[in-house]
Amino acid sequence: KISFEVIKRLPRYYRYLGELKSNNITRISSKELSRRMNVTASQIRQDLNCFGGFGQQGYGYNVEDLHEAIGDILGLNNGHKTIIVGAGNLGRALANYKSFEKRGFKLVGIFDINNIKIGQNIAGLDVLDFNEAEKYIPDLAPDIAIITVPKEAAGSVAKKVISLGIKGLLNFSYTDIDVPDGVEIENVHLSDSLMTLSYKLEQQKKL
Amino acid sequence: KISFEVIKRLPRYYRYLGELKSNNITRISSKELSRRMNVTASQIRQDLNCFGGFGQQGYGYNVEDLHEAIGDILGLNNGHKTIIVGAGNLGRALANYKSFEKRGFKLVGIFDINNIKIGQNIAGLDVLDFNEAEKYIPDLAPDIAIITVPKEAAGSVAKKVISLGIKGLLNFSYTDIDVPDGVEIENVHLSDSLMTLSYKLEQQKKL
Ligand SMILES: NC(=O)c1ccc[n+]([C@@H]2O[C@H](COP(=O)([O-])OP(=O)(O)OC[C@H]3O[C@@H](n4cnc5c(N)ncnc54)[C@H](O)[C@@H]3O)[C@@H](O)[C@H]2O)c1
Ligand SMILES: NC(=O)c1ccc[n+]([C@@H]2O[C@H](COP(=O)([O-])OP(=O)(O)OC[C@H]3O[C@@H](n4cnc5c(N)ncnc54)[C@H](O)[C@@H]3O)[C@@H](O)[C@H]2O)c1
Repeated sequence: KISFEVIKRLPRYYRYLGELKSNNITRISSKELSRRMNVTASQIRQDLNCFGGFGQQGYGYNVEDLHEAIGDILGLNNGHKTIIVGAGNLGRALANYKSFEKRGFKLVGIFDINNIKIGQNIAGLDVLDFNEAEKYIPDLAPDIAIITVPKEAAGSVAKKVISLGIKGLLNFSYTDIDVPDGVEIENVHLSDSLMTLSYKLEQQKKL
Repeated sequence: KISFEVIKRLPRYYRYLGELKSNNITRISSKELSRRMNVTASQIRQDLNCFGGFGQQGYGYNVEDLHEAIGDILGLNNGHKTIIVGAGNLGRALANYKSFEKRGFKLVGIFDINNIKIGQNIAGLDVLDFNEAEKYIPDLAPDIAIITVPKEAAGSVAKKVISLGIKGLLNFSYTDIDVPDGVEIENVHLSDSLMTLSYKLEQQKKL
């Protein structure tokens, strides 16, 4: 119902509106929002009209209402339970990131297969044995699994959590994972961003 | 010269070709590449033609040559020197990630302003005081700064490293940073991926 291009912009709108809100700004015109976000004012009005309007001639948009409405569309206000599989460097960093919980993503479990890590306390949770996933995951009932294992293990880890009912995967490993219909996956390829930056720097040098 | 849409696909081609290479696969047809990458075979041929062809009728593409050619275009083979500013959870995880160096990004410095962290050894480097950035950065001569500080500090950190000649920024903080012409920035908003996943799960529930 809302186009893919608009969806891609929603998290960014949410971030800006959150910033305005924490700076106690109560309203904003599409013109100001446009300048701040580097998106045309007409594109903004079009995007926001997709879900109910919200703008008032002469007034602009109410920051708090709009922030909440976008949060609703993004499904943030229903609360999500996440687990992290792979308690390594990246897994720990993500586990300790307090802001995910502020945005409605509560960490309920951390898993690994390394005996030294199993039982360690990270962010208030004891690391569980992923080889016993069937024992824990049904009770924890997470809807999102954050995958931070080496790429060789990513496929089998995905398969296992999907078999236990998890429908959302956030994949950080350096490989793409195939998922069946009904399961959603977001791949975060940090190295892609670094390579894109490298390409842009290369082009700059040629100018 | 190469369109933005093609550029966006390059890191992914590079990743797949790297996987084929490490599995000792020496050649691949556009049809097989298309199936693996979920991009049409004609799109692939079009993309790869942008930089010199490489495909041979009846043979397909030579994996190693193509991998190297894309690496060249992405500027990976010139080597880059990176610094990390913000030796917190995420900064440390990135510092310990060995694969960046394998792809030509050598970490030459880590900075922080917290006295407890300054002087600590992370990934073989002693954390330096970012308040003395002028003292260190010119000699280290990095071309990329990875920014992993809290969002309130991101803008001033970016300003400082740019003033010291750094032309490429990889920003992980939960805010967008404005940069002057001639400076390139890639924003990695991990929360955007989580929010997009949340949206997709929300849509699935409605089906
Ligand atoms: N660290 C980074 O900055 C970074 C950057 C880009 C990509 N990545 C990717 O993220 C992933 C994790 O990176 P890292 O640096 O944290 O690695 P790491 O080696 O520190 O951590 C990986 C963890 O996964 C565990 N593990 C391995 N197989 C498992 C399995 N089958 N089930 C459960 N746990 C398992 C290991 O015991 C280890 O604790 C890798 O795929 C890496 O390519 C990391
Ligand atoms: N940890 C994650 O998984 C995660 C996820 C998404 C986004 N982020 C973003 O990445 C950034 C870092 O997150 P984190 O979890 O590592 O935070 P952290 O608090 O563990 O680390 C931040 C570090 O930056 C240092 N610092 C603060 N101001 C500085 C300055 N002016 N100059 C140099 N160093 C300074 C602090 O001393 C600290 O060591 C934040 O902006 C956060 O929003 C992190």
